[in-house]
Amino acid sequence: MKLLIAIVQDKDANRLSNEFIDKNIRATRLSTTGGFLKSGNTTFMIGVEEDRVDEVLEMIKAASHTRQQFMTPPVNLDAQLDNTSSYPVEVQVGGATVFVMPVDQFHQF
Amino acid sequence: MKLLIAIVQDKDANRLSNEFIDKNIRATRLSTTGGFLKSGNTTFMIGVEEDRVDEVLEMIKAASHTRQQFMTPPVNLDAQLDNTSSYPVEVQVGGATVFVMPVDQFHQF
Amino acid sequence: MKLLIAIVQDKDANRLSNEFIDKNIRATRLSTTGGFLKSGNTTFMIGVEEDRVDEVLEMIKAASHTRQQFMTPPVNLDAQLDNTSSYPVEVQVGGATVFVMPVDQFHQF
Ligand SMILES: Nc1ncnc2c1ncn2[C@@H]1O[C@@H]2COP(=O)(O)O[C@H]3[C@@H](O)[C@H](n4cnc5c(N)ncnc54)O[C@@H]3COP(=O)(O)O[C@H]2[C@H]1O
Ligand SMILES: Nc1ncnc2c1ncn2[C@@H]1O[C@@H]2COP(=O)(O)O[C@H]3[C@@H](O)[C@H](n4cnc5c(N)ncnc54)O[C@@H]3COP(=O)(O)O[C@H]2[C@H]1O
Ligand SMILES: Nc1ncnc2c1ncn2[C@@H]1O[C@@H]2COP(=O)(O)O[C@H]3[C@@H](O)[C@H](n4cnc5c(N)ncnc54)O[C@@H]3COP(=O)(O)O[C@H]2[C@H]1O
Repeated sequence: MKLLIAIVQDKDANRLSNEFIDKNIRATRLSTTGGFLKSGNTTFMIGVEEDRVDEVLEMIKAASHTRQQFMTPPVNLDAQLDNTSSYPVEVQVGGATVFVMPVDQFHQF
Repeated sequence: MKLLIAIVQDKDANRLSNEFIDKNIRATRLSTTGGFLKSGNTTFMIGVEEDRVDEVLEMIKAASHTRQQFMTPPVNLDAQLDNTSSYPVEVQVGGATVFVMPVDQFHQF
Repeated sequence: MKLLIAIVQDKDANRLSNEFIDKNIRATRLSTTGGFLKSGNTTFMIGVEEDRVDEVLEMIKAASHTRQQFMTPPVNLDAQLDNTSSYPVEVQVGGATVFVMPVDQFHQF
């Protein structure tokens, strides 16, 4: 058993979630925030048998799209478009960041 | 030191949390969402000494109850009871899903 | 690659987050709740190369401050100041609790 922690963009989360349901992959969703852009994203915790890890990595890769996003200026989000400074700055946000974690024990009660 | 990730039903979370306090088990709570039913549940992150892992697993098992829940139809949650399709579909939701994770280092500052 | 799970007080989260940005440390933030005090705190998931783990632990230690916090009485948060019982009880809340977790695979798509 492995636990995958996958951070994806909100725009891709529902498609990925539906793909998991179709393929009987169990997952739990968390609403999270990117440390740099300070905008919301989605983290999936996916407990999966070792022999399905590659399949799940493929599903995440297929569902996730790299996009341009604007960097939030230091003051507040709403000021972004009125800002006469060097903002808005565009950054490329990847489709997904995934950690495959070892698991000692897995239980369902 | 191990880190337990325990996903439980909201209805059981407070009882489990009180049990942790009584037994001096430290935990952090996250509001999460089930990937299949898309309804809220609770995830506990529980850092615990290796010699208390079995005790904590017992506490989780004792506090968690298997229930029937309705599966959310694809449109939205509120439509569930008005839906004339094959919904609502009942699924059995377990008491708890627990991952016992290895920890390299544990620090408190 | 290691995944650090760092639970810090909300008051210290923004300073720590800015420090991460300055030092090009990538992180994802979760809004969490302490199991004992039942008040909000912040959990960072920080995927970092093994050779930067000590540096990140130092950053967390430097940004986090031990404080006194009042323990929530069993009824509800708002009753805390009117309570004529033995509340409010003060507890010392540490700066940070950190788990350094091993990672089998790390992918960015
Ligand atoms: N100090 C810095 N300097 C210059 N550019 C920076 C930067 N920090 C982040 N970026 C850029 O901004 C994008 C959004 O990062 P954010 O932290 O909001 O949102 C991140 C974060 O929530 C998560 N993430 C990525 N790497 C992570 C890691 N090693 N540990 C934990 N979370 C990570 O995945 C989201 C997307 O990350 P991704 O790498 O695709 O895309 C990143 C990256 O292209
Ligand atoms: N391997 C894993 N990795 C990460 N998180 C996990 C997990 N196994 C369970 N969970 C978490 O625990 C909740 C309860 O799962 P359980 O298996 O008891 O109860 C499940 C199961 O009986 C059923 N179910 C889930 N996926 C299904 C599928 N593809 N086909 C048929 N039934 C499914 O629906 C119930 C609710 O599932 P839901 O996803 O809403 O909520 C799940 C999910 O949040
Ligand atoms: N092993 C672990 N696993 C998972 N998460 C952990 C953890 N150790 C600490 N945390 C997280 O860090 C927060 C601060 O914990 P700290 O030990 O500094 O500060 C604690 C501690 O000084 C005290 N405390 C907690 N449980 C206690 C108990 N059963 N009896 C007496 N004091 C307790 O109350 C403070 C606030 O605790 P709270 O639970 O609200 O919030 C905790 C919890 O969210």
